[in-house]
Amino acid sequence: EYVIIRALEDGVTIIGLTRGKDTRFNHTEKLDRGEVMICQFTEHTSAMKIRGKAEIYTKHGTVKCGKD
Amino acid sequence: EYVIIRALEDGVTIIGLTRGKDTRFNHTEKLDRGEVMICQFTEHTSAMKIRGKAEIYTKHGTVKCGKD
Amino acid sequence: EYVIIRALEDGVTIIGLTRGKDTRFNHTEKLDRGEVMICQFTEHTSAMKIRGKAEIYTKHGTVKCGKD
Amino acid sequence: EYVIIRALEDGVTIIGLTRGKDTRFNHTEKLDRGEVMICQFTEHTSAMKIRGKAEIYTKHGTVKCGKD
Amino acid sequence: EYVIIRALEDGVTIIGLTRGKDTRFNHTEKLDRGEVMICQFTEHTSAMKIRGKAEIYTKHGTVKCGKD
Amino acid sequence: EYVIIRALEDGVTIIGLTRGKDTRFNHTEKLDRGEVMICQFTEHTSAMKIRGKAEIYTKHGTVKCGKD
Amino acid sequence: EYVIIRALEDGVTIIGLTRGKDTRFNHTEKLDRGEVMICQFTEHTSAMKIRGKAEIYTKHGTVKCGKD
Amino acid sequence: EYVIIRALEDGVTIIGLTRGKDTRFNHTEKLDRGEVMICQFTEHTSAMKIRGKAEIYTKHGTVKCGKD
Amino acid sequence: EYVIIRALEDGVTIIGLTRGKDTRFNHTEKLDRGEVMICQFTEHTSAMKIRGKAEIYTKHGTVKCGKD
Amino acid sequence: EYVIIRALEDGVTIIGLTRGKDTRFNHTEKLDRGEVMICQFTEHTSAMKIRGKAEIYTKHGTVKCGKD
Amino acid sequence: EYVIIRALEDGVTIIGLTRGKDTRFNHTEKLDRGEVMICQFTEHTSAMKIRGKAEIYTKHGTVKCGKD
Ligand SMILES: N[C@@H](Cc1c[nH]c2ccccc12)C(=O)O
Ligand SMILES: N[C@@H](Cc1c[nH]c2ccccc12)C(=O)O
Ligand SMILES: N[C@@H](Cc1c[nH]c2ccccc12)C(=O)O
Ligand SMILES: N[C@@H](Cc1c[nH]c2ccccc12)C(=O)O
Ligand SMILES: N[C@@H](Cc1c[nH]c2ccccc12)C(=O)O
Ligand SMILES: N[C@@H](Cc1c[nH]c2ccccc12)C(=O)O
Ligand SMILES: N[C@@H](Cc1c[nH]c2ccccc12)C(=O)O
Ligand SMILES: N[C@@H](Cc1c[nH]c2ccccc12)C(=O)O
Ligand SMILES: N[C@@H](Cc1c[nH]c2ccccc12)C(=O)O
Ligand SMILES: N[C@@H](Cc1c[nH]c2ccccc12)C(=O)O
Ligand SMILES: N[C@@H](Cc1c[nH]c2ccccc12)C(=O)O
Repeated sequence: EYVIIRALEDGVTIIGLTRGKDTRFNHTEKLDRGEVMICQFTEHTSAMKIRGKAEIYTKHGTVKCGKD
Repeated sequence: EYVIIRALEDGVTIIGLTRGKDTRFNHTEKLDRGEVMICQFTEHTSAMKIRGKAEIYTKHGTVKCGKD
Repeated sequence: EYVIIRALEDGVTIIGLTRGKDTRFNHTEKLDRGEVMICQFTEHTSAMKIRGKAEIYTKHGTVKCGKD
Repeated sequence: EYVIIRALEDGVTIIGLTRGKDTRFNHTEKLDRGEVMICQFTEHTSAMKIRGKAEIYTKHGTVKCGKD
Repeated sequence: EYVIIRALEDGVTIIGLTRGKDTRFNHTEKLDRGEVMICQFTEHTSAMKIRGKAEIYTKHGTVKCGKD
Repeated sequence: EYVIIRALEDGVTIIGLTRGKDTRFNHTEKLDRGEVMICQFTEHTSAMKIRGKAEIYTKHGTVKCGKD
Repeated sequence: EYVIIRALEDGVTIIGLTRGKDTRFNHTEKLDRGEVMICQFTEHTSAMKIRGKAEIYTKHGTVKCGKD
Repeated sequence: EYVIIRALEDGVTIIGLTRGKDTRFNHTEKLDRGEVMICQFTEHTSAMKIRGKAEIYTKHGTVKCGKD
Repeated sequence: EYVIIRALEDGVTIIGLTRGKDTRFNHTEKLDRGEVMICQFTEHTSAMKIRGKAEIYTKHGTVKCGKD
Repeated sequence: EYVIIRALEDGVTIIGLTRGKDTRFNHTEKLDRGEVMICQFTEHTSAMKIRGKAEIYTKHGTVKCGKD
Repeated sequence: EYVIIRALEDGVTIIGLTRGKDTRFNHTEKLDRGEVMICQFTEHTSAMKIRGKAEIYTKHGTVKCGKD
């Protein structure tokens, strides 16, 4: 299972949240405008949080991220 | 299995409920307007409760959350 | 396997019934209007009972719950 | 595998029949009008019998239950 | 794998035939008009025989049972 | 894997042929008009032969059986 | 995996060919007009040869057999 | 995985090629006009070669065989 | 997984390339016009190269081979 | 699971990010205009980051990469 | 999982990149105009790079390769 995030502005943030009893950040990735990240769910990452103006492509549809 | 939650206002709450004999909260995540969270069901989370104005994208359709 | 319940009024009840030889309640969750719960079937929950005015999204369709 | 039963009147009955060499009742659930039950087939339940005015949502279609 | 039988008259009969070297009856269920039975194939039941006026919902279509 | 046979006349015959090195009859079921049989392939039955006027519902389509 | 053969004339032949290093006949079944055979591929049968006027229903389509 | 070959002339040839380090013929089957062969890929056969005027029904479409 | 190659001219070549650390030819098959080869990927063959005028039927579409 | 990246300019960058507790770069591939890379998710790569003008073909749709 | 590459000019290059901690070339195949290569992902190849004028047929669509 993976999702695709396409940054529509600079400084889009993708945070990986830890799998397990505890929920903390395991990694934060910054994307600049036009960059694309493709990320899987893994043994270490069971949730993701995205901030900033972006498009997110998933199995359940394309989702807009950002304040607009 | 994962779902996508897109906050349409500040302070949207996503609560993970524990898997097992007992049902209590294992984590609460706050989302501000425009933020997106993508979360799996896991060994630790077998139910989720969402409060606030949000859109939830799932395998069985897109569901509106909130008082309206 | 999971379902989504969206409360259309206050005090919607979602009851988890135990898996096994015996069938009793393992948990009761209350939802207020506009709240959404996403719940899996689990090792401990093999049936669910819902009371109150709600929409239930499932693999076999969207089902109205409540007296109307 | 699960089915959804929506009671259209009071006193709808859902009976779980035992899996195994023997076929007897393991549980009887009563639903009042507007209540919904979502039940899986399990290690203990391999057949179900429904009485009363209800709608049953399944993988093979939606089935009307009741005398009409 | 399960099928759904909806009785259109009283005294509809659903017979479970044994899995194995031998083929005999392991159970006979009677349905009255309007009652619905949902039954799986199991370790003990590998064939079913239905008599009486009924509708049978299966993976390969809906089948009419009865003399008409 | 199962098929459904619906007898359109009395005395429809469903024969189960043995799985294995040898091919002989393990069971013969008679159906009268309007009766329905739902049968799986099993550890003991890897082929079936049907005689008489009947409708057979399968994964690869609905097949007419009988002299017409 | 199974196929369905429907005989359109008397004396339709269905031959099972052995699975393994060697390819010989393990069984020959004769069908008369209107009879139907439903046969799986098995541990012992990895190919089938059909002669005579018949209709063969398979996963990849319906195939006419016979001289016409 | 199986394919279906329907001979449109006499002497259609179906050759099974061996699975393994080596590729040689393990079996040659002749079909006369109107005959049908249904063959799986097996532990011993990982490729097939067909000569003569025939129709081949497969998962990826129906393929004409022969000089025309 | 298999593909189908149909030769549109004489001397069409199908080469099997070895699975493993090394990539060399394990087999070369020649097809004359109108002949068809159906080949799986195997323990020994993880790539194929085709030369000459041919049609190749695959899971991802039908592909023309040859100089035109 | 794999994705396809097609470079629309010189110097398109595809970065593989490590699977595991840590998230660092395991490989960087450069593509010139017109080149195509097809990459799987692996034991070592659980996320990818793409920079530059490119088209990315995935299970969830085709995504444009780059500043425009 | 496999892809198909069809060369539209001479000297099309298909490079297999190694699976594992390290990413280097394990094989380079040259295709001349009209030749077709069908290649799987394997224990040894987890990415491929293609140069030259070609058509690439994949699960996620058909992709043009080359400078145009
Ligand atoms: N640590 C949590 C992270 C998580 C996944 N899905 C969630 C849904 C809600 C809250 C937290 C989570 C877990 O692995 O289960
Ligand atoms: N602890 C419960 C949580 C739960 C999941 N699905 C539910 C449905 C209803 C009530 C509770 C639940 C369990 O793991 O089973
Ligand atoms: N304890 C029962 C609960 C149940 C599941 N599905 C049912 C259907 C009918 C009645 C009870 C049930 C079981 O696990 O089997
Ligand atoms: N005890 C039976 C219950 C049953 C399931 N499916 C049936 C169909 C017909 C009759 C009985 C049954 C069994 O587990 O097999
Ligand atoms: N005892 C038989 C019952 C059966 C299943 N499918 C059949 C088809 C035809 C005749 C008998 C059967 C068996 O398990 O195999
Ligand atoms: N005994 C044979 C029965 C059979 C199944 N499929 C067939 C097709 C043709 C002839 C015989 C058969 C077997 O198990 O393999
Ligand atoms: N004995 C052969 C029978 C066979 C199956 N598929 C075939 C295709 C061609 C020729 C022979 C066969 C085998 O099991 O492999
Ligand atoms: N002996 C070869 C046969 C084969 C299968 N697919 C092929 C494709 C090309 C050439 C040969 C083959 C193998 O098992 O791998
Ligand atoms: N020996 C290589 C053959 C191969 C398969 N797919 C490829 C793609 C590109 C280059 C070589 C290959 C392998 O098994 O991995
Ligand atoms: N090392 C991380 C890489 C990663 C995968 N998916 C992610 C999503 C967000 C942040 C990091 C990641 C992991 O394997 O889990
Ligand atoms: N050696 C790397 C090759 C690779 C696969 N997918 C990639 C994506 C990006 C960068 C490198 C790769 C691996 O097996 O993981």
